[in-house]
Amino acid sequence: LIQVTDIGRKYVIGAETIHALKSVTLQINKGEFVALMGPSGSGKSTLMNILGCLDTPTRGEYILNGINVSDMTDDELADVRNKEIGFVFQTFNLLPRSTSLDNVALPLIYAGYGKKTRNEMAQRALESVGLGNRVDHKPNELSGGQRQRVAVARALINNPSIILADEPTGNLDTKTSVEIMGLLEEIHHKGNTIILVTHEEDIAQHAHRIVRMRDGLIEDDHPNKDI
Amino acid sequence: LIQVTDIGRKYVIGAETIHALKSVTLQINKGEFVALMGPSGSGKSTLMNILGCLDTPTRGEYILNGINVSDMTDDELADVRNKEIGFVFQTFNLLPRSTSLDNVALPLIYAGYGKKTRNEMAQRALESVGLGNRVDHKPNELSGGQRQRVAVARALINNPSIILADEPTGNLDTKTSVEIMGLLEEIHHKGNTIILVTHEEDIAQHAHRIVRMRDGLIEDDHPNKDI
Ligand SMILES: Nc1ncnc2c1ncn2[C@@H]1O[C@H](COP(=O)(O)OP(=O)(O)OP(=O)(O)O)[C@@H](O)[C@H]1O
Ligand SMILES: Nc1ncnc2c1ncn2[C@@H]1O[C@H](COP(=O)(O)OP(=O)(O)OP(=O)(O)O)[C@@H](O)[C@H]1O
Ligand SMILES: [Mg+2]
Ligand SMILES: [Mg+2]
Repeated sequence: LIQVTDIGRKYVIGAETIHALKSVTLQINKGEFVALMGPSGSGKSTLMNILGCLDTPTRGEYILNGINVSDMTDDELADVRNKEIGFVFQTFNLLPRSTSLDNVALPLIYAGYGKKTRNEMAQRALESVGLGNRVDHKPNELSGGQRQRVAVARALINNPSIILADEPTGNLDTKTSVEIMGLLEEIHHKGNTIILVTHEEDIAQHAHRIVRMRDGLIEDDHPNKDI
Repeated sequence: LIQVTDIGRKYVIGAETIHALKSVTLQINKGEFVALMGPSGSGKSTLMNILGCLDTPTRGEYILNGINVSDMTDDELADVRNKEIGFVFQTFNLLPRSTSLDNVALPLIYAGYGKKTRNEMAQRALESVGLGNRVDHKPNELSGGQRQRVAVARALINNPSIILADEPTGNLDTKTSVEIMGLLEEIHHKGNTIILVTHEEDIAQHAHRIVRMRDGLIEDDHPNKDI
């Protein structure tokens, strides 16, 4: 499903070059549940953005579903991002002037649903993350963990087959985290693929495989023996 | 040092009234290290914003250092916020167009330091959180955990006597979290007061007292027996 080969991503700041990713080679098959871990600054979000077709590597190759992503047209990329991938951003990235209902419904506009259907689906999605009573709130009228849950609901609403979740429980108490992880496991059981960044070992334990990064490289990649 | 009595905070959204805080009564003495825990949406950040003089309760009384906060002038409040309190926000709240050096140096402008001194102090503060090599980066050129650490460095730079840290390690791996908690413990040992919101029990274990909230109320308030 996902094949990255010798992926690099560098940034130039003034006279300095920063290698956010040095060389990453990784293969993820359909239906896998992978946890991506590593120190702050090790390149996890950078790798996630490349996998999610939100960023382009400065070196190497990314083949998604058999197609080289660098050969895709802008329309094909937009299609992949909207229909096949659900992305939970580390910083949520909600529209500040829209309600949580409208934020969650956003991917459904691209999918072509009418307004009534979008609102019904968005209402159900918010209920599935415990926020059925916060539908009219804007992001600044929500707690940190509530914003995070709106971001999760938005990522899942189009039933994407690949979920990229960057620290989806970082702002959640244990009980709410368990509910969100339950949602992700349910989606995994339906045959979808999940790649989850987390720095918490308990959350990583839900995954079947654990990939560890350090300084823009993969230093470890093993099945989760304890599952 | 801090005395809140029957504090309430409500919001009106359309026809609905939300009681973010219902009735909170709490006393925190100088030099205490308190962990504040509770489910997502239980009112922790709302309480922290009131304690930090960033928000006003809709009911009840807040006495800080013997003075009723509602009697303070705007200048006196600004003084308290800048000189006595260091606040690490759950959403970091960095200036997007400024470098991490300028973000960290910001509280020093209010304190009246000249530019050269501010830059030296900011450089040291960034080194203390492991970001001496990221001084020229703007927030969008930093990882999530790096932004969080810039927010921590900024909160500590004026040597405030009260530190309010709202989930300061939410985006950090274990090793980096331990370094940040080490910083906070050092500051606590010098006699300062720390109130820390966290949803992680391991992080809460650094505190001497644990206050648990639920639905805008305090449901538990006990010394940490395991410390
Ligand atoms: N401006 C606002 N308008 C309306 N409701 C609000 C507003 N700000 C917060 N709330 C509500 O107040 C409640 C408490 O919010 P608060 O941010 O204090 O929670 P919290 O304990 O910090 O949660 P988390 O752990 O998710 O950060 C939440 O239910 C939230 O929806
Ligand atoms: N736009 C940019 N310009 C320059 N450097 C960048 C940029 N974006 C990220 N970096 C750097 O690339 C490195 C990797 O960043 P990345 O966000 O992938 O880390 P991460 O593993 O997600 O960290 P965290 O756990 O803190 O979220 C970091 O050292 C960061 O400073
Ligand atoms: Mg990251
Ligand atoms: Mg909060």
